Amino acid sequence: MVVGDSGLGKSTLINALFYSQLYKDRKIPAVQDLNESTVKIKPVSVDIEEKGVKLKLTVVDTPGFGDAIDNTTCIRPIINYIDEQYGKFLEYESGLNRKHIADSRIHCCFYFISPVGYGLKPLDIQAMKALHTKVNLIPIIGKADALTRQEITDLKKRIMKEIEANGISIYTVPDCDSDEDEDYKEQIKSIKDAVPFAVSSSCDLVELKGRKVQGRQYPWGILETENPEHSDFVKLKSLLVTHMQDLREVTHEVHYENYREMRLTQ
Amino acid sequence: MVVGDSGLGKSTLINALFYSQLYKDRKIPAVQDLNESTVKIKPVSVDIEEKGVKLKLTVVDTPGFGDAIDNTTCIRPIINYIDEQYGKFLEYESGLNRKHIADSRIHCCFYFISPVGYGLKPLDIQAMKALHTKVNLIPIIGKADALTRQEITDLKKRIMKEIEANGISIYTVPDCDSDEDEDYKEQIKSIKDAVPFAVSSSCDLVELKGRKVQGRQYPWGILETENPEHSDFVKLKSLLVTHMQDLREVTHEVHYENYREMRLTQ
Ligand SMILES: Nc1nc2c(ncn2[C@@H]2O[C@H](COP(=O)(O)OP(=O)(O)O)[C@@H](O)[C@H]2O)c(=O)[nH]1
Ligand SMILES: Nc1nc2c(ncn2[C@@H]2O[C@H](COP(=O)(O)OP(=O)(O)O)[C@@H](O)[C@H]2O)c(=O)[nH]1
Repeated sequence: MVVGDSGLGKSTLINALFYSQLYKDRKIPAVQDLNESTVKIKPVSVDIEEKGVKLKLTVVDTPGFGDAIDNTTCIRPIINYIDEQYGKFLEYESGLNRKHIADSRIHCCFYFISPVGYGLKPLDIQAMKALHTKVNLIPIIGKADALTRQEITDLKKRIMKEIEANGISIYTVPDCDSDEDEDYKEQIKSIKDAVPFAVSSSCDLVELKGRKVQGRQYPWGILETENPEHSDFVKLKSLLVTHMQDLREVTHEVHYENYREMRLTQ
Repeated sequence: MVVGDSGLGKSTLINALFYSQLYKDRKIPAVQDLNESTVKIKPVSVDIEEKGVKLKLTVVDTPGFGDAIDNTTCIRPIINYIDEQYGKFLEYESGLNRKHIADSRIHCCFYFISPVGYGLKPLDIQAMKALHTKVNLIPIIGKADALTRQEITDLKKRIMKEIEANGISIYTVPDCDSDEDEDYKEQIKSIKDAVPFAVSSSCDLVELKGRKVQGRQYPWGILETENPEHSDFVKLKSLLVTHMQDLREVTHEVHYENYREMRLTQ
């Protein structure tokens, strides 16, 4: 699931991560449509292949989040949607609904933070507090190319402080077993240190020194999406590739369990 | 006056425009302070010299604008402040208050639009509609370095369409007399075509090809504040320098007149 203000680069990131054009014909919403806080929940499914394994990827977009003048009601529809998927799974597990159902639970939620501003906004804090007990939360700074390296370092520090101060628990990559090889340990460490991921992504190809790369062309230089010096894109992607199983397990054994317990005690 | 979400680069632009450190010790507001919509109106004055003329510059910042979850009340304090300055001037003119009063009316309002998103947000439209009959409104895209040149062109078009569709009147540089020299005509034309100004500014010096320039250093290149290919900063600055008198006159003969008429008919 992707949550965050419109225009933060959410669909571009998803397309770039999964090579697909999930959001090919993105229609820009007219401003009038955003006058009251109307969050739409839009699941879009696509079949992808990762390391020879076929997967059905469903991305749930949340257009309208944070766009209105009064945003007091834009978190509730998102929480309801997440709970509904747990509800469907519970019915399936308890035999109430035996028609074959794909697991539609949300295994991972990218929460996009704006690079404009000084860290988490009040809405971000409220939203993350509502989400962190329901889904694996991965905070992302969108359009991080608006920030210099020093500003990214400072902003990440500030955001992590605010996350801690508000008791928000985000998805953490489990530590390596000590018998893993050094390269893998190094990779895991750099992923853990990068949170929140400062991402800049692009599906466009630009010419750089005679070859074509995914990136953004500015008058003052070319930002390469897959250059770890320019963007945390590769770190985020490698997290998804190496920890897709763990994301599913934590969803099932922690967040879904919380939901089941809550239903049983009702 | 500068109006816009926090972190859009307003104080950096003001400092860069007037070489001063009006906002030297900028304290980053804690998120808790922003929970309800509390807009503070903060006038800061400094003496500057432009073309050998000493001026008292007062910048009115509006921290807290747009930062809360519910922003339905953040426009009113700004409008009240503008009206209060007209009120003070009216008293002075009508002899009700003869102690010497500097003209504290707002001659120019920079309205900052975010480069994240697809154009004007509902709050932007509401704010500009409230402001345009009260002050000279100059729309600015802040942190425009998050956008490629094509994105800037598209965004400017979209914003101007939305401004027109909503009947918002922005400050327009008057046309040149036909007997002006060609260079000046060219300069005026490029200022008029640049609206809304896509600005990227910096007070930091970075090293570029052996000399020091005002700019921002990214891993993929150096953005020069005063390079017209990189930022509309120079165009905005030249508008202020060449049209300071016109901004004052329009404020006095149009906006202040509207206020006076409204007071007389009350
Ligand atoms: N500066 C910058 N712009 C981006 C980035 N990713 C996407 N964009 C641009 O931002 C605009 C909106 O992107 P989109 O992915 O549709 O945003 P969404 O509304 O959050 O889904 C498009 O013009 C993109 O080209 C990024 O990482 N950095
Ligand atoms: N990308 C970018 N960042 C900027 C620009 N101007 C200022 N900043 C940075 O944005 C942050 C907030 O700037 P500031 O001027 O204090 O924003 P304000 O809250 O609107 O007054 C600082 O870290 C600045 O260095 C700009 O034009 N582009």
